[in-house]
Amino acid sequence: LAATKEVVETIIQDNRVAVFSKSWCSFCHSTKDLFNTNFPNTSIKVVELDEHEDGSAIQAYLLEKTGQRTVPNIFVNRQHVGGNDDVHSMFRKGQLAKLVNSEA
Amino acid sequence: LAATKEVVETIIQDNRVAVFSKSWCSFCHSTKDLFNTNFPNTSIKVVELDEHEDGSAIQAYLLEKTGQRTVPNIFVNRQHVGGNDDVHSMFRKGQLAKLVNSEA
Ligand SMILES: N[C@@H](CCC(=O)N[C@@H](CS)C(=O)NCC(=O)O)C(=O)O
Ligand SMILES: N[C@@H](CCC(=O)N[C@@H](CS)C(=O)NCC(=O)O)C(=O)O
Ligand code: FES
Repeated sequence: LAATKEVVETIIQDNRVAVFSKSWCSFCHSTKDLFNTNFPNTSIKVVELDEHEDGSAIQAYLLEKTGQRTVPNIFVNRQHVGGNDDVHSMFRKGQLAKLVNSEA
Repeated sequence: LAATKEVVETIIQDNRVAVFSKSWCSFCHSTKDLFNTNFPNTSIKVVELDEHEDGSAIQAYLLEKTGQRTVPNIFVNRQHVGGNDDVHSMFRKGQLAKLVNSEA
């Protein structure tokens, strides 16, 4: 669906951090907490797919785009980071800060 | 629903470890992994609520019984342990082994 693709691409382009999430998922909370705790001055765009009208269309498009069908699905500085484990691993290695703070 | 109560109570009574879970939930995987890795000789009964016909009735009964509405909902030796964070915390403190191995 062209509209869905446009919605998703706009979110990724316009936000330093974008997290496609589900509101009741603990792994998604963990990702959101990691950013809120460690990067409090960085605005993070969260899309709760279970609360979004086109949630499953968005999840299907993300699978097509990234090969990842799970949540959380995380983008930083327009790059696909992966899921909760990936973002925590990047954070521990100091790579997440580099990416969050790098030039647009 | 009396039948639901009976199903749940029987599972808790008849199994050293019972985990009420959802098949796609990473926190539930984490709980199952913890037991399979650290207590490989202990049989663990897993009930995937999303795959069970009466899944939401079971979840509602568990809320009534334990005050906990989330998954994973874990019982060891007929005692309510809690969720994923609780079981990991008990494990780190050495308390989980005590409970798993204690007299029925
Ligand atoms: N290793 C992945 C696990 C991701 C995962 O399994 N996510 C689950 C929820 S915790 C999922 O998306 N399940 C399918 C769904 O909810 O559509 C990560 O770190 O993010
Ligand atoms: N701190 C709790 C978190 C439990 C939790 O929030 N579970 C989520 C899934 S990860 C849940 O049950 N959400 C509502 C539902 O799926 O019915 C634990 O360690 O188990
Ligand atoms: S749904 Fe339980 S951790 Fe994601």
